[in-house]
Amino acid sequence: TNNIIAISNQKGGVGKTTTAVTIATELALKGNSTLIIDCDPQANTTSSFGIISNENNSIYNILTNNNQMNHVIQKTDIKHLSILPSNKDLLAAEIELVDITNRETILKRQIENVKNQYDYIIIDTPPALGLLTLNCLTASKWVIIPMQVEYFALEGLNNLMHTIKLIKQKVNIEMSILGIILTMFDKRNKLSFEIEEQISQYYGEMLLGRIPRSIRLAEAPSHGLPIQEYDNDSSGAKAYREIVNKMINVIDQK
Amino acid sequence: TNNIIAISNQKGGVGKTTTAVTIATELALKGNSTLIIDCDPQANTTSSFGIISNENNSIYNILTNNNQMNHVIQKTDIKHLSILPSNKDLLAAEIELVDITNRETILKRQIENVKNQYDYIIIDTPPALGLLTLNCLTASKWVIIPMQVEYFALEGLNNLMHTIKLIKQKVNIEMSILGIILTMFDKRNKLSFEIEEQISQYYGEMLLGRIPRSIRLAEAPSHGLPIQEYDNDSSGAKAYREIVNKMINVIDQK
Ligand SMILES: Nc1ncnc2c1ncn2[C@@H]1O[C@H](COP(=O)(O)OP(=O)(O)OP(=O)(O)O)[C@@H](O)[C@H]1O
Ligand SMILES: Nc1ncnc2c1ncn2[C@@H]1O[C@H](COP(=O)(O)OP(=O)(O)OP(=O)(O)O)[C@@H](O)[C@H]1O
Ligand SMILES: [Mg+2]
Ligand SMILES: [Mg+2]
Repeated sequence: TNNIIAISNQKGGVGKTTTAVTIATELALKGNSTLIIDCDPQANTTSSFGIISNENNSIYNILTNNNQMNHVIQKTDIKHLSILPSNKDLLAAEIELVDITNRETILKRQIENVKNQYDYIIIDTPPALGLLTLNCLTASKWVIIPMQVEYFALEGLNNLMHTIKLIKQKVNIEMSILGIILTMFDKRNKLSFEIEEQISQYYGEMLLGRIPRSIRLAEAPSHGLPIQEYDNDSSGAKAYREIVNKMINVIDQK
Repeated sequence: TNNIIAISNQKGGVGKTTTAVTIATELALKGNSTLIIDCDPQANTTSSFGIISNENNSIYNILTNNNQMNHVIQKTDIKHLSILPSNKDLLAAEIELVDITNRETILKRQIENVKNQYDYIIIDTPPALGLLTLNCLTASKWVIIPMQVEYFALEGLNNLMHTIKLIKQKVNIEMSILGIILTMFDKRNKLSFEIEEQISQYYGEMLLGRIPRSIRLAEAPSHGLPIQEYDNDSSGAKAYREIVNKMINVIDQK
C-alpha cells in the first residue's frame, strides 16, 4: 500500500493515540489488512491493545539495530490488525540517531520492506517535533491532525502546518494533509464553537469532523480494548466510524 | 533562592502550562519576587501572558549562544513576576545541544547567575523526556507533577518517577518531588475517583490536591491572562490558591 497515515500534532493530550487506535481498528473491522505503528516512547498505543512489549521486540530495535520488521510486528486480538509495538527504550533513540546519516528516513526504508502486506498503515507519533516525529512524517503519504478545540491548539496548528510544508519541500514531496479532526468537542461550552469557527476560516476544507467528549473513550484503554470492542454504540465510536468513511473517500479520490 | 520548581510530566496535555502559569502568578500576587521560565518550544506559557518573544530574545539564545539571562528576561503585567520567554527556535536546541559537553547542566548554570534576584523560580517543561526536560530537572530543587485522572496518566507516572530517581542519583542529588496535582478532575465520572484511589495507594502522601475541570481555565489563555486576572473567583483559581498554600508549607518544612 501507499496508504501510510501519520497521526500527528506536537501539542500534547489532543487525542493522537485515541485517533490512531480507533481508526486502525475501524479499518481492520472493515476487512482491510492494517498495521499500526507506535512511535511514541510512552507506548500508549501498545497498551491500548493490552500489549506489553519486551526488551528486544519493539520499534526501538527497528530504528537503531536494523532488526527485521516482520520479527517485531505482532498480531493484536483484532482480526486483520497487526502492531509494531513501542516501549520506553525508544526514549534513547532520539539522541542515538543524531549522528547517523539519513537519520530521518530510517522508518521509511524499514516500512518499504513490509508495506505490500497491508492495505493501510497508521502511525501514532509523540507530542514533539523531534527526530522520531520527523521519521514518521517522512515515511507517510498522509497526515491526520487531531486538535482539541482550545486556545493553545490554535497556536500550535500554524507551527505544525509550517513544519509539514518544510518536510514536503525537503524530504517527502508526496505528503499531504488528509484532514483535521476536532477531538473532545463539548457542545455545552461556547469556546468549542468559537475555536471551530476560527479553524473553518483558515482550514475549512480540511475538517474531517468532530469527536464528542465521551468518557467511554477515556475508559477503553484501561481495559486494553479499542472503543469498538469496549462500547461500539458509544458516541465516540460512531463519530470515528463516520470519519473513517470520509477518510476513505478522500484517499480514493486522489 | 533555592526554590526552583520544575512542572513536569512527559504525558501531553495534562495541565503543565496551566499549573506553571497559575502557581507563578499566585506566588507573585502574594508579594514574592518570581521568575517563570518557558522551556517548551510551543511557548504556551509565553502566550499565556500575551507575550510574543522575537527572534533573538528567548530561552533558545540562553541555551545555545550563552546570552546573558538578564538581557532576555522580561517583565509581565503582573507585579513581581518576570518571564524568560520561549519561541519555536527552541525546537532546534535538542539537536544542537547533543554534542556539547555538560549539555544537561546548561540551564542550571545560567540560573545560578540570577537566582538571588528571586524568591521562587518556576519552570514549564515540554511533553517529553528529552534534553530540554533533562536541563529543567537538573536545574530544579523541586518537581511538581500535574496528572489527569485518566488511564494513560497512571502508566506514565511510573516512567516519570523512574526518570526522576535516575536524575537524582546521577546529576542532581538535591532534587525531590514537591507533589502531585490531579488536574481536570470531573466529579461526575467515576473514572476520576478510581484513578485517584490508585494514585493514593502508591503516592498518597505526595498528593497536593485536585483542580476541577473548569472552562474558565481553558478560556484564560486566549485573553493572554492568568486565571487570577481573568476570573479570580472561578473554581480553578480557588483550587490553585489552596495548592499554593500547601506547597509553601511543604517547602518551609524541609
Ligand atoms: N473524545 C474523547 N473524549 C474523552 N476523552 C478522550 C477523548 N479522546 C481522548 N480522550 C482521553 O484524553 C486523554 C488524551 O488522549 P490521548 O492520549 O489519545 O492524546 P495524545 O495526543 O495521544 O497524548 P500525547 O500527546 O501524550 O501522546 C486520554 O486519557 C484519552 O483517553
Ligand atoms: N482544570 C482545567 N479545566 C479545564 N481545562 C483545563 C484545565 N487545565 C488545563 N486546561 C486546558 O487543557 C489544555 C491542556 O492544558 P495545558 O496546555 O496546560 O497542558 P500541558 O501539559 O502544558 O500540555 P503540553 O503537554 O502540550 O505542554 C489547555 O487547553 C488548557 O487550557
Ligand atoms: Mg499519544
Ligand atoms: Mg504545556
